[in-house]
Amino acid sequence: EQAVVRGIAHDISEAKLTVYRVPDTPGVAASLFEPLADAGVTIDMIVQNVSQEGSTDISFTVPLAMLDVAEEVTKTVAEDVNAGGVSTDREIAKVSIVGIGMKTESGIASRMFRILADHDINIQMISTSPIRISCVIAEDRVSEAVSALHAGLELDGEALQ
Amino acid sequence: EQAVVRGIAHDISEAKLTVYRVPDTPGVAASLFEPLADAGVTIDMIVQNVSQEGSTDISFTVPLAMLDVAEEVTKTVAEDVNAGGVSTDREIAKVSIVGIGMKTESGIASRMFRILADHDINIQMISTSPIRISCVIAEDRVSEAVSALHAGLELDGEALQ
Ligand SMILES: C[C@@H](O)[C@H](N)C(=O)O
Ligand SMILES: C[C@@H](O)[C@H](N)C(=O)O
Repeated sequence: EQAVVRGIAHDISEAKLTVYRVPDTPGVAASLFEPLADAGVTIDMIVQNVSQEGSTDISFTVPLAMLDVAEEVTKTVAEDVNAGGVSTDREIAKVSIVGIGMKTESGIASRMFRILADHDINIQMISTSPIRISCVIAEDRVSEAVSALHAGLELDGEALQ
Repeated sequence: EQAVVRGIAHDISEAKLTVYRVPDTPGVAASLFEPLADAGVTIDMIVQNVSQEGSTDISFTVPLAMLDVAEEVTKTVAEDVNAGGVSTDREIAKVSIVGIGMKTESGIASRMFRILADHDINIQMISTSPIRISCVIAEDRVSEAVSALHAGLELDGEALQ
């Protein structure tokens, strides 16, 4: 399948929360996201990597207006499961390459990472699928990131959802 | 936007690699994925969570047949950037709920996590977007996970890509 890059999307409307050192045992993810759902918190991105020494971190993004509610719920759960702590960050942006068939062309992800690196923009989180390669970066770098990606991938400037 | 769950997809054709404790500085992600692309390795899922104390982990999945090449490239990079180490796992499965508008219905992610928890299936990695909620689990639990998700979400049994 030939990769097709449709464009670049960016989102500065979200905040990020991270719960550190949650036990890597069945039921922990459910115990965090059930009360968040009950509290009406809408969740966009969830990222959890593999554990080390029995614990891992779970990060997720929510609309800025929901951060306070999300933080309160999350801190309660963190305590209940004996997690290490909770951090929040309002100053993030999500930048994504949107397309199709992008796993066969793994070069697209590496090109995205290289373009950001060349602009000294640190990649805080990565979450990808064959149709969307998303990076969380500092919000104050988002315009530069989007311009750099358009130029580097030789795309026109049309912003995508 | 009303959420619509289209179905459950699963994939047992991939292996997972993790590079532990890479420096969280610009250029590190590029330095890993450029040589992987050069080596012809196709990459499906990339997951990186936020750093602690200046380092983080990067995990990604590749077709089983590419694991040896991917591991060799990854170990070289890990050494170059002074990372902590590299692990691989052939025995994984990716299980995904596929749909649309699933962030507004954050309850779908929590229901997926709860169904897996009720079957004592550990969630090793999570990567989500509003159209796909993906969990990496042990390959020997995939049939049980897929059946449980179909039943729990009251879907017909049609498997999706
Ligand atoms: C960390 C969390 O995902 C845990 N492994 C669970 O299955 O709920
Ligand atoms: C860890 C890695 O993603 C690093 N932050 C980078 O920007 O390349």
